[in-house]
Amino acid sequence: MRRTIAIVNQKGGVGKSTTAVNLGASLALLGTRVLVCDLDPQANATSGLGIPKPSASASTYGVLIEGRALSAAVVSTAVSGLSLLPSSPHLAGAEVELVPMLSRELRLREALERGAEGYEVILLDCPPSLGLLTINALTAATEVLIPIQCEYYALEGLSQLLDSVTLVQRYLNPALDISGVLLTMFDARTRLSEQVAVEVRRFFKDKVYEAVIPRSIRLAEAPGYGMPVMLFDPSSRGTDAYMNLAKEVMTRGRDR
Amino acid sequence: MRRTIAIVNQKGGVGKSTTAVNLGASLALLGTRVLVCDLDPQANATSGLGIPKPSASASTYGVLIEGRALSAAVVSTAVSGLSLLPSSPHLAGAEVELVPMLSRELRLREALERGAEGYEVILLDCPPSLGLLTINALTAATEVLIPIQCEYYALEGLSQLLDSVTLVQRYLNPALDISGVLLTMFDARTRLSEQVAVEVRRFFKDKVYEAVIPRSIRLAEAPGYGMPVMLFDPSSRGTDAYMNLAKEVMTRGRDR
Ligand SMILES: Nc1ncnc2c1ncn2[C@@H]1O[C@H](COP(=O)(O)OP(=O)(O)OP(=O)(O)O)[C@@H](O)[C@H]1O
Ligand SMILES: Nc1ncnc2c1ncn2[C@@H]1O[C@H](COP(=O)(O)OP(=O)(O)OP(=O)(O)O)[C@@H](O)[C@H]1O
Ligand SMILES: [Mg+2]
Ligand SMILES: [Mg+2]
Repeated sequence: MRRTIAIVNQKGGVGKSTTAVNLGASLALLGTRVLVCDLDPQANATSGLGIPKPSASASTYGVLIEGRALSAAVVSTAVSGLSLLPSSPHLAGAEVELVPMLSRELRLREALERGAEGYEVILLDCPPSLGLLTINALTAATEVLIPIQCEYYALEGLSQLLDSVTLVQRYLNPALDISGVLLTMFDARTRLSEQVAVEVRRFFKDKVYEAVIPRSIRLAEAPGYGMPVMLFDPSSRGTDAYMNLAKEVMTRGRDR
Repeated sequence: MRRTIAIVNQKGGVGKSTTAVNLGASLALLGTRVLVCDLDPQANATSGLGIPKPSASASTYGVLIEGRALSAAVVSTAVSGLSLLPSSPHLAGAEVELVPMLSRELRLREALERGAEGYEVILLDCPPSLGLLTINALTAATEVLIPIQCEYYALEGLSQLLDSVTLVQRYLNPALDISGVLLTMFDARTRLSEQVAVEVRRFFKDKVYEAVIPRSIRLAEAPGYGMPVMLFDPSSRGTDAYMNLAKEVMTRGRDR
């Protein structure tokens, strides 16, 4: 069964795009056919994979708003087995343009049902809000991965996020399940990271992935070269952490 | 003349709330009467100043959506001279609730014109998006402060941000001016920070503040105690950097 994983957290800068790019690349390197969909008008996942910004029609905007086929926009990347639905700045208008549309919450799900049969895993990179782009992702997804930065402010918005997931489960996507919570930017030199990790594990229990992503400058440098970290610096801690996460995502998925 | 400074960047996690809290506290400690308005449903500036989440009516939501007077929501903080218009999760609905309202872009400006006469500086902390909450801030503001994290992804959304500012200047607020660009989370140990800083200075020239905010764990720890960093750890680099920024903001403002 195909897995569609929405990477969601309305808190900004917690590692959503970094996770979409590097988990996507790791899964592909392990032999999975992966599609990353960039649903953020900032298009960070697009540039993080080295893809230039496309025209409006050949992007997420074209698929969601103009109703174009997925195949008219999806491109391959430098990682074999990893494809991308690229974003562009036009998507910034989508939150408003979607509001009056018929079945506006279902447009991504329908586009994926029509055109994504060749992929085993689809990763949806969401913008830092709980608007219609993120709702489209939660409606299209089979599961949710929540990245949580190991810092105080990142704990605050969680109840709003869980409320949104519950609403989508009730009205749009009953099969949606929170499959995992990922601790990111963990800095072992500070007590703060450990304190936040303890809180998150107490609240989410066994939903928290064993794999923890450390704060590592190589993860922040790789996007500047348009590469996932496993191509930029295969020996870095960032590479190990995301490869371990990929293995864990695959194992957890087996019992679904 | 009262200065209203919108702290804006749709990129997430770049230090908007941290700047609102610590620049606000620094200005107040230097004798300025300051109001911080928390326009983010995540309410990070609210908890960063140690204020518990208010009821809907006694918050930004009450002022913007229910038309309540500012004085019915504003609270004082632990820093003498610093007041706060607190946020609450109800604000998450405001983006959609504002859409059909008459003069929806002007509601914050009107509320501040009616009720903020006692303040010399007003700081507006914005959510990570360019939606109606941020547009309300840009319409109410006399100037814009753009925090830019010294990392690659942070450079990407700048042209969208500048386009939004230009639109607001043309249709809603001709007097709006970009008064400054603030480099945040600068990590002197990495080449990446320096590379980004060079790019930002080349693009924004003398709009970039001399004060640069270093990446400092004390800045990330302080919100957990509900305090600005100058109360949490007065000897930290974060304190020095934001106090220097406050002095620079005051000096630059004099020639307006
Ligand atoms: N583990 C890490 N170590 C160091 N830097 C990281 C790590 N993960 C992400 N970063 C950097 O932190 C910043 C924020 O990460 P990223 O952009 O992936 O977050 P996001 O949640 O997608 O942000 P947004 O809310 O704007 O979409 C980026 O500059 C990224 O390169
Ligand atoms: N100079 C700094 N050094 C270290 N940590 C920092 C610094 N500035 C901010 N932080 C931390 O980085 C994270 C992001 O900062 P902050 O929440 O202020 O950004 P933001 O732009 O307001 O985010 P959002 O887009 O979600 O509103 C927070 O956990 C904060 O405590
Ligand atoms: Mg992102
Ligand atoms: Mg913030």
